[in-house]
Amino acid sequence: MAHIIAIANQKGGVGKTTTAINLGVALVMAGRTCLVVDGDPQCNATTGFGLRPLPRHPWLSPQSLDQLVSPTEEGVTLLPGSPCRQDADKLSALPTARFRTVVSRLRTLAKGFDFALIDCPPSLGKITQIALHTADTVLVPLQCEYFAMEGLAQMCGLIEFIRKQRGQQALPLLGILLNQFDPSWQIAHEVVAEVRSYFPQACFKTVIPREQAVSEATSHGHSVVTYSPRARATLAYAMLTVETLYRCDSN
Amino acid sequence: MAHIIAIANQKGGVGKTTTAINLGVALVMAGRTCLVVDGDPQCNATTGFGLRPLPRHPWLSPQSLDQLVSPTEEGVTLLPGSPCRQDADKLSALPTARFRTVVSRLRTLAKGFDFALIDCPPSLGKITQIALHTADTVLVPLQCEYFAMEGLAQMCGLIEFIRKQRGQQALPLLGILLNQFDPSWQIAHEVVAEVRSYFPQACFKTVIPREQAVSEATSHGHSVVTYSPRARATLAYAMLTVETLYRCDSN
Ligand SMILES: Nc1ncnc2c1ncn2[C@@H]1O[C@H](COP(=O)(O)OP(=O)(O)OP(=O)(O)O)[C@@H](O)[C@H]1O
Ligand SMILES: Nc1ncnc2c1ncn2[C@@H]1O[C@H](COP(=O)(O)OP(=O)(O)OP(=O)(O)O)[C@@H](O)[C@H]1O
Ligand SMILES: [Mg+2]
Ligand SMILES: [Mg+2]
Repeated sequence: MAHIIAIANQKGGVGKTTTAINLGVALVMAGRTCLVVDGDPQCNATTGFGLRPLPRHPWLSPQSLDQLVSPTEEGVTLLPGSPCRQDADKLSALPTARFRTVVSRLRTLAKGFDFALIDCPPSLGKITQIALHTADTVLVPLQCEYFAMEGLAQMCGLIEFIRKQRGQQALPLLGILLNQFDPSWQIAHEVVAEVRSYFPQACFKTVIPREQAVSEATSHGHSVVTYSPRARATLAYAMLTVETLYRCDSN
Repeated sequence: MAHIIAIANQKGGVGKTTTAINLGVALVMAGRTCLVVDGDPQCNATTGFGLRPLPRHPWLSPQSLDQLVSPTEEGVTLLPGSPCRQDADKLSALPTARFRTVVSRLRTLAKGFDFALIDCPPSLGKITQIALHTADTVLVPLQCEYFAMEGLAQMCGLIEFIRKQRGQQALPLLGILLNQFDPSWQIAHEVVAEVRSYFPQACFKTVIPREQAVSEATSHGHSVVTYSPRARATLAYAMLTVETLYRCDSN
């Protein structure tokens, strides 16, 4: 039975896609099967695996989702995204009452895997809301920057809103992941200390360093885990995987 | 008569807000009057000036916009944003036929200034589309990263779409601004070279360096121009202002 994790934060550029790609591949290396769902019309998770986006958004497609997935070189299975603006607008205006169909299609697809990671766009809109309705837990990546902290309160507000809409089922925070940590920047240390003091339990112990290899790997259509096995970030994603497995088992 | 610039890019975290704040203050230092409109429900431009967001989104408010603006310590006038999710959802579902009211209210407000900068959210949705309908030109900030280049084609596609909707009026690209340039990263040099080769005219000559002072200034509710006058980024924003004035005069 799959554990579905929504990777969400409306703040842009914090590392949602980078986390989906690298945690996905690291989970596969740890012997789990993993589906990555690219929910973002930008399709960065799709191109980050070196694949092509679909012409129409799969969540609205009449075809069954298992016909639209595609394997990646690194062992993760991907449900690609689509840049189709018409479909993105349709999803943005989707009434909550119609979420159920999309949610159950995604959950049915995810059943065939140990984990499913949903990469969300930088917004609190309907695509992110559908992902939060589908997910078992939420992983919130956070840049070690000032604006990133500001957005955390709004993100927690949306999670609370979705919890109420879902009724009894909880939607626990799997964790807050501090990303792009640059130790030479004073502000990075301040943000880490502040977020840890506000969310002592939720924060992952692992912090992902800001490292050139992460950005370079993406431009080659790979995860950093495969592209640069001895990078510091690769070690950090391995530690994150151990923490994720531990937190999912105990949830 | 104001020159209205939409600062837009659906890729998250490229520096839209940072550009709006710093270019805004630099224009004021160059003796121009400047309005910054915070269109993003994240309200980063509002908090970046140390001010509070409005409870309801001003673009939907019955009050006249000139009653909702507020001065900032650095001489820029700000129309704050609002985190109200209900209003953000309403704006996201606004039919194109109703853009005209919002567009004309924003244009009327902007008349009282030399420049108006509209900070857009990281999306191609209706808030960004309204800003593109309101604007005279578009400034597209770009991180010196791989994913940033991917998004440029989608951004140009939206600008073309809006041009057709607006009929004869052009919506020229004021320019593409390369931001967060880290000279120690090989990929940054590659992105600059590639973007310059594709868009030789559109690219600003000025490149904004990645510098700690920029991020720190934001956390103190100031622009880097005021917070750290001798920073490399401050000089870059001064050069950007000169280029912007030159490009606006000749448009
Ligand atoms: N740990 C890291 N080290 C270096 N670069 C990183 C790291 N994490 C992310 N990046 C880079 O930062 C940029 C933003 O990351 P990414 O695109 O994953 O964020 P996102 O939250 O998915 O963005 P969006 O909000 O647009 O969806 C990318 O260019 C990525 O390569
Ligand atoms: N030149 C720079 N040097 C250092 N830090 C920068 C620079 N430009 C932007 N930043 C930092 O990068 C982060 C992203 O910038 P910013 O929030 O302005 O981007 P944005 O495009 O407005 O993001 P969003 O897509 O969420 O609206 C911020 O924390 C900001 O402080
Ligand atoms: Mg992304
Ligand atoms: Mg912004």
